[in-house]
Amino acid sequence: AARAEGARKTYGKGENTVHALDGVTVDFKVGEFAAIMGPSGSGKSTLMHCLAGLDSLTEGRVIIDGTDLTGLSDKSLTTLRRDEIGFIFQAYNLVPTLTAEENIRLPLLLANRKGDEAWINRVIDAVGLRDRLHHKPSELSGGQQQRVAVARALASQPKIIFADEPTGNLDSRSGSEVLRFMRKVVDELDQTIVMVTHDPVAAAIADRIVFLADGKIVDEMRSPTA
Amino acid sequence: AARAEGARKTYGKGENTVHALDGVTVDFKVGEFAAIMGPSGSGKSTLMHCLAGLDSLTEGRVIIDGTDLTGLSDKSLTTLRRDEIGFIFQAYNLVPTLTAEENIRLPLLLANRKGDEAWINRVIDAVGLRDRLHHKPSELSGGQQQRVAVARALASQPKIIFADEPTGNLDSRSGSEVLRFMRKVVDELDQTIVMVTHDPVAAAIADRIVFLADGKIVDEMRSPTA
Ligand SMILES: Nc1ncnc2c1ncn2[C@@H]1O[C@H](COP(=O)(O)OP(=O)(O)OP(=O)(O)O)[C@@H](O)[C@H]1O
Ligand SMILES: Nc1ncnc2c1ncn2[C@@H]1O[C@H](COP(=O)(O)OP(=O)(O)OP(=O)(O)O)[C@@H](O)[C@H]1O
Ligand SMILES: [Mg+2]
Ligand SMILES: [Mg+2]
Repeated sequence: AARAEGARKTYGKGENTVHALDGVTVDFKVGEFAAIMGPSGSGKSTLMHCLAGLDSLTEGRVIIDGTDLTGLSDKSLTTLRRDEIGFIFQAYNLVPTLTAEENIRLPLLLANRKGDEAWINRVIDAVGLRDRLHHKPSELSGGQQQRVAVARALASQPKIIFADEPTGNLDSRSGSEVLRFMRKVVDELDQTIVMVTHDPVAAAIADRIVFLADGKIVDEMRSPTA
Repeated sequence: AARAEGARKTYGKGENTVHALDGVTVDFKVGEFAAIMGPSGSGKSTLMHCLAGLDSLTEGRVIIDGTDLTGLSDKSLTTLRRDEIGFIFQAYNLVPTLTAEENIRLPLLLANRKGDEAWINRVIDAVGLRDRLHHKPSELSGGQQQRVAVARALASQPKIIFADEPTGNLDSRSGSEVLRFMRKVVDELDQTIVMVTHDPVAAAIADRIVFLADGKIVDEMRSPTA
């Protein structure tokens, strides 16, 4: 579903060069639920943004659903992202002037697709936002904003979802509800989820865990509960 | 150090009324390290903002270091906050145009105070940001931004620090380093820390844990490790 080959991403030059990604080759298969763990600053968000076509590599390539992102025009890249990829940002990136519900429905609107009403309602109830739909982000708690970001990525049923620390601001109960729903989405709808997390409990729900440090993959394991 | 009496905070009216705080009376003593836990949306951030004078109550009062915030002019409130209170925001609220170091030093600059250079350097190393000081927030990882927010609140040695989920985006090692440093700050410098957290491991480092649900305090316990 998503693959990186020899991915490198550098910032700055000379003495100040930061090797955010320092040669990453990894393959996420269709229908897989993978977790990425690693220290703060190890390159997790950078890897996710490059895999989702939100950022370009300095070297190497990314292949999404068989398409090499390297050659694509801005227009084709945008279309690919809009139709096939969902992204839950570490900082949520909600539209401040739209309500929770409008934020959740935005990807479908932008893709000019109808969306499955029953599914959208299932997502809203799974993340527990039923009575917060008409509030704007500034009128929501941190965890409620995070759940809007989660719902927005799930509602349009994209083929692959990149989730950057989707439960970081949730109490253990809301967090496990989100994780269990994501597990369902992979098992029942054959979607692919790649989730960055610092929480071993969250990682345990995935099929495999990839460990990053200093921009490289340093370890990998089948999930102990898979 | 900080006390709320019969605190109520309501949003909206009629059917849409949200009782974010529904009658909270709590007392945080000088030199105490207290944790606040509770479900997403239960009022934790609202309580913290009202205790820190960043938001007003609908009913009840807040007393900081002996001063009732209710009567204060904007100017006096700003001066009190600047001189006595440090706040680590759930969404960090860093200044995007300033570097990490400038963000960390900003409260001292605004308070027109010199600050203790040795202390500031100790804080920077405790949160592990030594080689990230000249980067702007957009050039930092999520966890690095969170650590800038932590360092900013600690650097000016305020009497009381309100920390809203200070380790939510940190891996367990960076997170425990931040927590251990906060514990030191309370033990060695007699500062007061009130920390919201969803992580029981983080809460265990505090002296006492207060539990919030639906805008009310529902339980309280001496920390199991205190
Ligand atoms: N401006 C507003 N208008 C309406 N409701 C609001 C507004 N601001 C906050 N709320 C509501 O007040 C309640 C308490 O919010 P608060 O941010 O204190 O929760 P919290 O305990 O910090 O949650 P989290 O763990 O998710 O950060 C939430 O249900 C939220 O939706
Ligand atoms: N524009 C930039 N200029 C310089 N360095 C950058 C820039 N953007 C990111 N970095 C650096 O790249 C490294 C990797 O960042 P990334 O956001 O991928 O880390 P992460 O693993 O997601 O961390 P966290 O767990 O804290 O979110 C970090 O050290 C960060 O400071
Ligand atoms: Mg990150
Ligand atoms: Mg909060």
